[in-house]
Amino acid sequence: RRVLDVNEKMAEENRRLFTQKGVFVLNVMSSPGSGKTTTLEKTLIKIMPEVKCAVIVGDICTTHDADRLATTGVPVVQVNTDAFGGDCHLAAHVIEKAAGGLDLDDIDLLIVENVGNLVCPAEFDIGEDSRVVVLSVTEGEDKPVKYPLMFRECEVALLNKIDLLPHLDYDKHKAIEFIHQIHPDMPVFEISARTAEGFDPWIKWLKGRIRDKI
Amino acid sequence: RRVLDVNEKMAEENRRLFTQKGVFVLNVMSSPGSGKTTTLEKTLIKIMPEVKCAVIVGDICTTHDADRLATTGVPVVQVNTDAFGGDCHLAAHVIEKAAGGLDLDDIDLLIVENVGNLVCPAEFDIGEDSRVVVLSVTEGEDKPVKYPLMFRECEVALLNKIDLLPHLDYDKHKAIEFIHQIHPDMPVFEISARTAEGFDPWIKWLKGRIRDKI
Ligand SMILES: Nc1nc2c(ncn2[C@@H]2O[C@H](COP(=O)(O)OP(=O)(O)OP(=O)(O)O)[C@@H](O)[C@H]2O)c(=O)[nH]1
Ligand SMILES: Nc1nc2c(ncn2[C@@H]2O[C@H](COP(=O)(O)OP(=O)(O)OP(=O)(O)O)[C@@H](O)[C@H]2O)c(=O)[nH]1
Ligand SMILES: [Mg+2]
Ligand SMILES: [Mg+2]
Repeated sequence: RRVLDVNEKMAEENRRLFTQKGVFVLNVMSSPGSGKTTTLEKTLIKIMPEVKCAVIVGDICTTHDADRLATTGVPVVQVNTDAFGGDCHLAAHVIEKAAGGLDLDDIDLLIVENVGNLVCPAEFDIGEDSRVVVLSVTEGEDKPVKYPLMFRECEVALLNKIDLLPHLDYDKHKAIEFIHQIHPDMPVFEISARTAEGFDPWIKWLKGRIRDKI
Repeated sequence: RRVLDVNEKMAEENRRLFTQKGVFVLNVMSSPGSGKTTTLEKTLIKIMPEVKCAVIVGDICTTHDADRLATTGVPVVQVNTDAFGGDCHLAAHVIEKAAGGLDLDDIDLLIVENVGNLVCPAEFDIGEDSRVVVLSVTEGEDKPVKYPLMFRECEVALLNKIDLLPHLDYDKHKAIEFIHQIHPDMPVFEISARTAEGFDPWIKWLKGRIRDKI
């Protein structure tokens, strides 16, 4: 567990720096393809220019996500883990280096889109203020009980792709019940990143959390 | 990389045992919720009783998948990795132990449903004869280029949930082009595990591979 000890120390250093600079840091995690990038595209458009934003995106390969998010006009740093071993998560030292390329004095909200993976990213503190898990209704109801650490460690869940519900045998109440079995009272925002349905409560929550810190 | 060396040796021992017993071993991998279990439910029903089958299912927690697959009547062993550290993949020593609970003399096909994860499982040889990746059309077109190791290491890809295509902005040809960018000529079977559309070519391929070995 030495790797996690070293990571803890670096995460605390990150957290001190982000607090000193008055930056709220949000770590967004999910399975591959649950809709993190699409959700962030819509979130950034709705929250700016009231909140000054920047993004760090982690992937094994490609700059696809950074290119998509850059069209919103925010500063984006793409981290590709294949350059250093193909890690399936972002660690604190990687965030420290990526944040070095940003002007933190000019940012209120730093969003980190983590590597698509429901397991390892939840184990690595990166110095964030809050963690959000995006869960797609296309993945089945049972992910919270099959991958519990992620749902325990996150503050809120975004149940995404609700526009597809009419075409699925999916029991939304069962899925939320499973979430609350792992993390009682976890706020669950039901959204569609495609149609922007359900975004207002999510944006309100996020603005409130940023205001609490800064 | 010592972990992978030890794993390699164990995988070779597994492979010797499976060959000696005349068992074809298939390692099935995907993101969480792509449809591995649903695909295997349909596959087992279509391939039995001509082919004698057994399954080892890997998950962090729960026996949901083993319970579902057991309804087909095959012997199923559920491995929960939270009992030994919460690994996000199945390693060769875990397969060796789980296979110990099965009567390999009475099996033609041993299917391993791996832990839902597009990264780590592709790094661990478990002694299998073939690997299959299930990719859901709901995950977006770019997964093959964002998580290339999985697509390079697998022999075939099952493009699942094609029943949802009419309700998605999904470019199937772009997705297959991305697959072939990473793994030229990789066979891609377009299926729906919900409706069983497209299963015949997949079942034919699987029976052919089993016949080649046994
Ligand atoms: N129908 C529907 N499709 C969605 C929604 N959100 C995302 N998608 C689609 O889902 C696919 C994956 O979306 P992304 O936003 O790239 O997912 P991601 O979680 O960022 O993926 P990775 O970064 O690769 O892990 C794309 O085809 C999107 O168009 C939604 O609310 N409804
Ligand atoms: N529409 C549609 N839904 C599907 C299809 N295949 C699976 N599903 C649904 O997708 C969800 C996940 O399916 P599973 O078979 O449990 O997926 P899995 O890959 O085994 O999931 P994990 O083992 O947790 O990684 C469930 O709600 C299924 O009903 C399909 O072909 N079409
Ligand atoms: Mg993304
Ligand atoms: Mg499954």
